[in-house]
Amino acid sequence: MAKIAIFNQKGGVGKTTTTLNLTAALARRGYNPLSIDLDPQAHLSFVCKATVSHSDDSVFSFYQQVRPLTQLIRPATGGWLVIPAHVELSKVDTSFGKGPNVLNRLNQGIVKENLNTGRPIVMDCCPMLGVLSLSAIFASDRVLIPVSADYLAVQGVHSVERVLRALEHVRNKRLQRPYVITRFDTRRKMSHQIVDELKARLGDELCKTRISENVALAESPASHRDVFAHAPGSRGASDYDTLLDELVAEGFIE
Amino acid sequence: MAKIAIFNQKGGVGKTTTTLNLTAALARRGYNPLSIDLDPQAHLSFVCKATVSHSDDSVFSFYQQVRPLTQLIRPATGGWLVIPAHVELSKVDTSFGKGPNVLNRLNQGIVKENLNTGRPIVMDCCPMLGVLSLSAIFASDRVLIPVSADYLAVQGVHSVERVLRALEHVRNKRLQRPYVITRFDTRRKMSHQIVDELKARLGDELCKTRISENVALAESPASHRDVFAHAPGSRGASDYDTLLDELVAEGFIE
Ligand SMILES: Nc1ncnc2c1ncn2[C@@H]1O[C@H](COP(=O)(O)OP(=O)(O)OP(=O)(O)O)[C@@H](O)[C@H]1O
Ligand SMILES: Nc1ncnc2c1ncn2[C@@H]1O[C@H](COP(=O)(O)OP(=O)(O)OP(=O)(O)O)[C@@H](O)[C@H]1O
Ligand SMILES: [Mg+2]
Ligand SMILES: [Mg+2]
Repeated sequence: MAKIAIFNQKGGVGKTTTTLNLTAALARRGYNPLSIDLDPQAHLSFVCKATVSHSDDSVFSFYQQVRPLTQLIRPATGGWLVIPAHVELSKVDTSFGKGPNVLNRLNQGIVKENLNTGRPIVMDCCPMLGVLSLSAIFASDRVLIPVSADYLAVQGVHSVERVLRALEHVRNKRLQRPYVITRFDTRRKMSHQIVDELKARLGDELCKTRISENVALAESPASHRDVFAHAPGSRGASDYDTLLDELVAEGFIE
Repeated sequence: MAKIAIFNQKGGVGKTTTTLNLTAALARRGYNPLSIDLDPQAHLSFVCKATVSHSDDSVFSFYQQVRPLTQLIRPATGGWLVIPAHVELSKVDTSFGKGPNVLNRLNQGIVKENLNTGRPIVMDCCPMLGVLSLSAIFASDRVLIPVSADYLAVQGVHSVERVLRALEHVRNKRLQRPYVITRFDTRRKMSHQIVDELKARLGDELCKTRISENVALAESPASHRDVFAHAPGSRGASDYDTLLDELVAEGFIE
């Protein structure tokens, strides 16, 4: 099944919100997903109530080659599974360097331990193009790129495009990579201008589904829940459901 | 005059928007500010129309000890001055390592070149606690921390607190560090709950001024302008003006 990296080096575009709610939507449809938190700030882990005090219990100990991934899996509040992050994970970005071994370690671990057999994996990236995010992209066969409906995020799309094309070249492997607009506020003229601009630039790579700016999506982390548990009737919940419909129809999940 | 780092390792909380509009407000009051872009994604440089194609013309060449800061200063569209960033700046975070020399280099450069004489400096940080952000904090005598009015940003406040206290300890020097709520939407119950929570936690360190969620602030980058030039009558413009009033009254700018 799919190994999905939720990537965008721009901050605050909805990577964690998308990882959380897409994983929750997958779980509710019986896909049995595993999410992996690759952000040293560990926001996904926090929302899932899977925060760990010791880095040994986080994905950092896998990068240190101390523990296998399978041993680090924990239950998330929503009922699915998560491998938590920890603040020490930032050492991977700063001191391990960019040797090909580190970049491929997560990929090899997932393959060797059959972590992906019969279930999709969803990886939350941090807002930086470093070893952590690159190892997530190397471990993925698809990348979902959330882009918030504002100009600084659109400015970041250039860089994302360049990076992913370069990586495709390096890996000699086509990477399915849809972009999804998030925080879309239909009352703003700017939101619609941005949709037009991205449609023109990305064509079919732009998802038809857009995630609306919806307070339920911002509130749910406070009670350690995904939006389906927090506000099942909300626009945010139906948007992430619709996004999953579209991704399934596009063969992005199989 | 003040050397201000705009810092928060959480992504998308309004660091660049605050650097841009606070610097513009300072310029309009005759303070002659210099802004420094320390984010490899160079969003501030982009808005200021100071994007450079060669890293030699960016602050990266200062970190490489090739050019002095003074040579890298350029005019920003708003009429003030900016030292641009460049994507190669990410090498500072990943390969230069955390030796005390690198961390103090920007500080020493500003002091040695008298960059700060008679004018404030405002530094835009990237969403990561690495060498770049730390060198900005080391080069600053005050830190302004934007916190967007949502729970994941509030979650990040813990880490910011810990980091700044540890640095105060290391430098044996009290660091004035107000927090300013951004993207405040008065119609949301969540916004008000967050204000109460942060007031209780931060006391006087929380600015009374809050920056409203205002589309003018999100639109201005598209025309390479600050909010005063783009929409002088907007709520966003008056909020950043009011924020500057409060900071001046608190002695944060002198
Ligand atoms: N569609 C939405 N409607 C309302 N709020 C949203 C929406 N998407 C995200 N948010 C809120 O915006 C903030 C930023 O989102 P999030 O943290 O998911 O982005 P991110 O890309 O993971 O950030 P970072 O780069 O820091 O990891 C969060 O507080 C989140 O709750
Ligand atoms: N008060 C506000 N009202 C409306 N939009 C805002 C406001 N503040 C910021 N924005 C928009 O939200 C997005 C994120 O803000 P910004 O890029 O300034 O945050 P940042 O902390 O610098 O992000 P990064 O961590 O990626 O550097 C931008 O598109 C910006 O235009
Ligand atoms: Mg995140
Ligand atoms: Mg920024």
